[in-house]
Amino acid sequence: VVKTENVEKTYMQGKIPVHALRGIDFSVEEGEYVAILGPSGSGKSTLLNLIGALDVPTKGKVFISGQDISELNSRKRAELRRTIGFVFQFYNLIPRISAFKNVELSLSVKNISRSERKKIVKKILTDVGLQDRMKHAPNELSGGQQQRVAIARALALDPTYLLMDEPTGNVDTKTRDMIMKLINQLNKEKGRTIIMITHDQFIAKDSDRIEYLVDGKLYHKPPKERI
Amino acid sequence: VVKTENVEKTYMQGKIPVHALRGIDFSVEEGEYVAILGPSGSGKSTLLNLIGALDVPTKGKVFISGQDISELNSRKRAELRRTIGFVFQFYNLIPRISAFKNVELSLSVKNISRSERKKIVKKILTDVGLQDRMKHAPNELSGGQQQRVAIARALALDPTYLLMDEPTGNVDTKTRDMIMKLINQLNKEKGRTIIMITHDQFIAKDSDRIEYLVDGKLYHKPPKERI
Ligand SMILES: Nc1ncnc2c1ncn2[C@@H]1O[C@H](COP(=O)(O)OP(=O)(O)OP(=O)(O)O)[C@@H](O)[C@H]1O
Ligand SMILES: Nc1ncnc2c1ncn2[C@@H]1O[C@H](COP(=O)(O)OP(=O)(O)OP(=O)(O)O)[C@@H](O)[C@H]1O
Ligand SMILES: [Mg+2]
Ligand SMILES: [Mg+2]
Repeated sequence: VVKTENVEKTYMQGKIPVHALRGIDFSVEEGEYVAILGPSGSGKSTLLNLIGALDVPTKGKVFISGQDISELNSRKRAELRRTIGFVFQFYNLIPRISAFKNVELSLSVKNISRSERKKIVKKILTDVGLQDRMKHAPNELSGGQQQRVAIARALALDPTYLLMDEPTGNVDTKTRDMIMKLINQLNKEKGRTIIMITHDQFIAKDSDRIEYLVDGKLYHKPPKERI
Repeated sequence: VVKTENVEKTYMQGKIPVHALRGIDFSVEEGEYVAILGPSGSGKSTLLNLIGALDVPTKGKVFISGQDISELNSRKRAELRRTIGFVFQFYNLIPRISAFKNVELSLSVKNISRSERKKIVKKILTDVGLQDRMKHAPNELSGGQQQRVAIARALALDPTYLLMDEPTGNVDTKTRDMIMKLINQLNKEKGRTIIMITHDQFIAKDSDRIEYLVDGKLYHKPPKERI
């Protein structure tokens, strides 16, 4: 249901190529919860951005819901993005508006009433423990609070696919467990497909399957030398 | 040698006060390595910014090297900041210049030759594993690579005090261990004073002492209800 076929991503640093992804065959079934681990700089964010249709591969193909995303017109692409909740490694919150508005904005693509939208935003921010911080703008929030707004924004969409790039790097153990509980519910109770990059081996245990990205290549078992 | 006396920090959210710090008495001896743990939003970054003279308390006093920092003139303040290496929770790298230049810039406050400076930058970026990424700008680096540039920038100063706000949130276990080794060396071999905020209990074990910040108050033992 989500698949990459021999995907490569190369950046040019002046004349020097940087091979961020070196031929990735990766597939995730509907309703699966996959964790991606790997060293810093190994290509994880690059891969997730390709899967989320936020970037295009240098070579190879990316399929979501069976569709080759390079063949989608802009309307189909927009339709697709409505089914993907993306949590960025550095959040990408809108700086000068409140946490509440940041989450509400992502819901504007959904066909729901204004009062229904506000209900969902309030609930989801409460679910991540931010009920007393809804009016704060990002620069009036702690690091882990900003991270939780980014998570709330993705969850509010109730997306088919939840793509998360290191969603708990800035929170304490208890807050992390609260977030993992939400994600597990989405997966076990609602059958949502989850692809999560994490450095936390503890969180990775919650998943159905762990994949390892090392130096632009994917492994199902942890490669001996480094993880 | 570093001390806060009944320090308070209150933000105004419209008419509503947010008590980020509620009377903190915190002191660190020369050469000590202290870890600060606590829930997301508890006031840790706020406290570290006060200690690093990057912010002023609403009430109370902050002392560094025995000096009340509110009584320093701007020249003395600048002198002080040269002795403090600060690693920000979100790095604060300069966007359009290379990793190398980002680190080199922080050394411009030191009275050393250009060639000496370049030697130090090269060494420190190699120490954090970024020898092949020195020419990349921040947006051409992975999250954990950016975090390491921020660390390199603080370490390059060879500062008396190293203040670190969650320095390993975006890196894998092996990279984390490499960073911790560097920090331990600074403390054990060179006697530098280290104050580190972290959510990682494993890292905290390396320290001489752990303090817990919960809801704006400091505890020496983990408070029962939440950590
Ligand atoms: N625009 C770019 N130009 C050149 N190299 C790049 C660019 N963007 C990323 N890279 C390189 O591609 C590699 C993969 O980056 P990516 O962000 O996918 O790593 P990652 O696995 O997410 O790392 P981390 O765990 O630190 O977040 C890195 O080595 C990085 O330096
Ligand atoms: N400018 C501001 N206006 C209002 N409230 C603020 C402001 N800056 C911070 N706060 C609040 O102060 C509290 C402490 O923030 P701080 O950044 O110190 O937390 P923290 O312990 O570092 O959290 P984290 O572990 O998530 O990084 C938070 O609840 C935050 O919402
Ligand atoms: Mg990344
Ligand atoms: Mg913080």
